[in-house]
Amino acid sequence: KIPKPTIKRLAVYYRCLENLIKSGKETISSQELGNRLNIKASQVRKDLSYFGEFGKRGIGYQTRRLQDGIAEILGIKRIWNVCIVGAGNLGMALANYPGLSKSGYQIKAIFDVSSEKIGKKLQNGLVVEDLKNFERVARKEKIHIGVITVPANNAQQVADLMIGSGIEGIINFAPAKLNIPENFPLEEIDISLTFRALSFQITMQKSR
Amino acid sequence: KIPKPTIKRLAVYYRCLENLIKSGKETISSQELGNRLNIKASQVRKDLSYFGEFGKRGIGYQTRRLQDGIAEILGIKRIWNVCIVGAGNLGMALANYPGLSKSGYQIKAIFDVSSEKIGKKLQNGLVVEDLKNFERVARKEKIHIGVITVPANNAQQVADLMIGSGIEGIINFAPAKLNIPENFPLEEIDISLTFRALSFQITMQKSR
Ligand SMILES: NC(=O)c1ccc[n+]([C@@H]2O[C@H](COP(=O)([O-])OP(=O)(O)OC[C@H]3O[C@@H](n4cnc5c(N)ncnc54)[C@H](O)[C@@H]3O)[C@@H](O)[C@H]2O)c1
Ligand SMILES: NC(=O)c1ccc[n+]([C@@H]2O[C@H](COP(=O)([O-])OP(=O)(O)OC[C@H]3O[C@@H](n4cnc5c(N)ncnc54)[C@H](O)[C@@H]3O)[C@@H](O)[C@H]2O)c1
Repeated sequence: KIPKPTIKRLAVYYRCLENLIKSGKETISSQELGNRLNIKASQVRKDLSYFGEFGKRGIGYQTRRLQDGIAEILGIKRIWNVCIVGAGNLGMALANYPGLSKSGYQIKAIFDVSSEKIGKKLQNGLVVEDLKNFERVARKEKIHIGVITVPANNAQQVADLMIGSGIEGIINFAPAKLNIPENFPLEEIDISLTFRALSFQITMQKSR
Repeated sequence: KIPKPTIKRLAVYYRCLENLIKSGKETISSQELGNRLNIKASQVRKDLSYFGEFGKRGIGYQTRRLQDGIAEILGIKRIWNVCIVGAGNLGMALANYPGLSKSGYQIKAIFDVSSEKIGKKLQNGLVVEDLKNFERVARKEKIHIGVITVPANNAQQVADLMIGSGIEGIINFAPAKLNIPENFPLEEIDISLTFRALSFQITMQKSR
């Protein structure tokens, strides 16, 4: 089992390697990687030793090989199967967004309860399914991630259904606190935090 | 003119005060506030001195008065007038999202170029306007923040129109790099970063 702090540092090594490869660097030592990130070289070597031997004495690590190795462990290169529940404005915008499939997130199914939406064809070839078929479709399509884009009052019921069907993690857009098992992977989105960040930028700009 | 690092610390003081007030604390000294945030008490006093006298010798600062004072400076309490350009799935989802008006972001206008969208009535009483009227409406409604929810190819043209009409800041959802003046306040959104954060959580969960 890999300790959580190690996994967090791997994500940092991965981002750093992304920039190094872009600038054409082919090898790097644990010392150099550590210096760039304020992490002790011995810690870098220890973190990377969990995954077998990436580096060679004297030359250091091949940046591309190391990046691929870390990507494998963090699940960055794998394809994640995603389903969306709630085929309204937000659900449809997400289903059609090219940025998701580009990063390895494939929308495999989209569900709704309204007869106006069920059966509707999307640009990407999917058809809106009836929520009644959720468990069967989620297992058949081996869904990993569930996205909730229903009204706030229906969010909890949808979360229960997802967890009951073996989904591994949830992204919740509905403005409702979900009651789910303590360590269950969850990300909540509130776009007003981005508006808040812009307000600070505008305020700072004015006070330069 | 308030230095940028001071403004960034004010946001941190504001969040800390939010929690203190919730737990019923009525006064706090600069020493105590500094200790909670790992900031020197003298720095706290210096930051707060920009805004006149908030604290009294011996008793410290009244938490509510201090929070209101900071909110005023950071533009947290003010109402921000927002317009959305692109009345498609994403634009409509944002226009109807109650979380924005609750945080002081009022959607004052929504624009599109398509005859199918122009004239459409929204749940919140707004009517989709023709982009041709952008400059006139943006000035009349004193718009501060512009939101871009158009296809990637049209994003730059919309950004130019917004900046030319005196908008103070932009939130861009379109997957396109905008070419705008260097310090112009801008926030870019890419939902796939949240999916990435969930993937790390799922991977970490499995490696506990
Ligand atoms: N977090 C954010 O930043 C953010 C931004 C915008 C909208 N939202 C929220 O996202 C949600 C969706 O917004 P929208 O604009 O797409 O709303 P919408 O009304 O257009 O779509 C909601 C859809 O959910 C369906 N639905 C209702 N109950 C359901 C259930 N039990 N199971 C499956 N489908 C169900 C409806 O039939 C409808 O198609 C809302 O809760 C909204 O507040 C969040
Ligand atoms: N950043 C993210 O996380 C994220 C997520 C979902 C969608 N998106 C992006 O948001 C944008 C909108 O997505 P959508 O699903 O709502 O698309 P959509 O096709 O439903 O809506 C786009 C709207 O923009 C209008 N439009 C086109 N050119 C215009 C112009 N020059 N001025 C004004 N309006 C114009 C169209 O008429 C249409 O109504 C797309 O670029 C999409 O890739 C981003």
